[in-house]
Amino acid sequence: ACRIIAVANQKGGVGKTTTAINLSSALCQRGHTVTLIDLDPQGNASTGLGIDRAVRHQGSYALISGATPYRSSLRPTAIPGLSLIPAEAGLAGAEVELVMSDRREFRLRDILAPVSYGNAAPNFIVIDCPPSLNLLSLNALVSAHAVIIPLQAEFLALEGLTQVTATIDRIRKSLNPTLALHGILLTMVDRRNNLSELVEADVRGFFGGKVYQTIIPRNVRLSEAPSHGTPISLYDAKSAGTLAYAQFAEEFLAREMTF
Amino acid sequence: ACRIIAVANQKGGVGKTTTAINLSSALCQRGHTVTLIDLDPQGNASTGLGIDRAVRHQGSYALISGATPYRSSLRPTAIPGLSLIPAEAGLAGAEVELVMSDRREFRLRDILAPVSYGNAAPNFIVIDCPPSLNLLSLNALVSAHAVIIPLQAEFLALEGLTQVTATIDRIRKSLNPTLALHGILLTMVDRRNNLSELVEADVRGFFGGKVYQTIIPRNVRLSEAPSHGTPISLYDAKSAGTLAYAQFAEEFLAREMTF
Ligand SMILES: Nc1ncnc2c1ncn2[C@@H]1O[C@H](COP(=O)(O)OP(=O)(O)OP(=O)(O)O)[C@@H](O)[C@H]1O
Ligand SMILES: Nc1ncnc2c1ncn2[C@@H]1O[C@H](COP(=O)(O)OP(=O)(O)OP(=O)(O)O)[C@@H](O)[C@H]1O
Ligand SMILES: [Mg+2]
Ligand SMILES: [Mg+2]
Repeated sequence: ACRIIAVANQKGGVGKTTTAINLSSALCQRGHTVTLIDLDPQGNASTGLGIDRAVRHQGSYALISGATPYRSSLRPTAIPGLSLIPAEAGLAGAEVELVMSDRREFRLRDILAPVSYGNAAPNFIVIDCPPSLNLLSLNALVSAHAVIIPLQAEFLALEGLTQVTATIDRIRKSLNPTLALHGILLTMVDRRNNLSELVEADVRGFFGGKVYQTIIPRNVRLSEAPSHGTPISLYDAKSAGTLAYAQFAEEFLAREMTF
Repeated sequence: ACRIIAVANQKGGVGKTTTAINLSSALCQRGHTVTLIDLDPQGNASTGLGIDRAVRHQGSYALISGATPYRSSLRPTAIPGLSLIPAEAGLAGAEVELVMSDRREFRLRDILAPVSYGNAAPNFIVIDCPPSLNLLSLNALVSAHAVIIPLQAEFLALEGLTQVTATIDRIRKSLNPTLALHGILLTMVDRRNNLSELVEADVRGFFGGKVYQTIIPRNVRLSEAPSHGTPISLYDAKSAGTLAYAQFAEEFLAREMTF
């Protein structure tokens, strides 16, 4: 069956989209199939994979509202094995609509469950979440088997970590008993500055083995790649960003064996 | 009367909180009085001004739900003239509660209007918004006379700019006819990398005089200051961050004369 992985953190700008795109593409380069769902109304994952705003209709909003079946919301990308469900403009209005609906936290789970057991299921479904713990993020956490938390190596991001881990614990106890913390990924680490080192030491001290050994360094090529609509590995195969996400994909797969 | 300024951008991690804190403190150092309202459930502005999580009760959630009057939600800070209304944990649940209530976009405005005309009004009320265009941010935009949009000098942040300016236009046409775009502030600019230069050229080309002349450079002291609970000017008075926000406060005040 397929594994559903949410990439979530309510702190903004910590590398959720960058991680969702570059982990997904690195998994595909290792022979896996992945569907990436863009659940953020900003649509950054859709931009980062080259899907023009004008052709994002029948995307994740249509999927979660039940208007479009999973199979017809899939888009091919430049990476063999990687499909995307883009975020269309209507997703910005989904929050208010979901609040009034039945089983509002289970909408996405009810749609993805039959997909994950079907014979056309990908190996992984990766969900890029918006920077909040709203109903869209809750739908992702209720659907997921495990969560990756990207953590920018900054004080304010560190401060917010307990909010997201507390939310995961709450959801495990009530809405999704099988939800696991896959791991915490340190991003934008700048080894030249003390703050990064302090944050890394703090997180490893507190969360231990839950923090991936792999760290993602600050690398300007990672922030340039989305403007070309491709993952880092196609934009600059020799960059520090490509190597870091390749290493992360290996560590992610090794950790998968333990679940 | 007092001027109400929202600091907003749905893109995460672009420097909203850093701008709200450091503009507010720089205005106070120039003799103005400011109330900073933390409207983000993450509570980063409250942390950045040294208010411990344990004492944030009767904050912005109690204010917007009408439980606590404005005057008793004010907290003193280390900066003379600067008061804070902190974000307590309950604010995370405000979104769902607001959806069901009457005049849901006007809750904050109805509370702040009498304050701004009262004789105890500060010169400015600055509102730090969460990274989304949800009901909390809408309440800030409906209350505000003008909006500052911090813009990280990155491609994905640039891409999101039209979403926030379109939302401002929509609110001006319907809910708040006097809402103005105060300006767009370029943040975390790294003059050594091309991407920053390209983004700056793009934004100035498209938005012209709406973009402040002042730019905020990437400066690690700005990201260290919140861990000491003080604005940059108290943490490191000689840093590039302090000088940039001092210059920004001057430009902000000069532009105020034009409204
Ligand atoms: N390791 C890195 N080095 C340099 N830049 C990075 C790195 N990771 C991400 N970025 C850039 O930093 C910005 C924030 O990253 P990203 O958009 O992936 O974060 P996010 O958590 O998805 O943001 P949001 O909260 O808005 O959804 C982007 O402009 C991105 O290109
Ligand atoms: N000019 C700067 N130079 C270096 N670091 C900065 C600068 N401005 C902000 N930072 C740091 O970058 C991170 C993001 O900034 P900040 O939290 O102010 O953004 P935000 O838009 O309020 O984020 P959110 O969307 O989560 O509310 C923080 O860790 C902050 O300390
Ligand atoms: Mg994102
Ligand atoms: Mg903030």
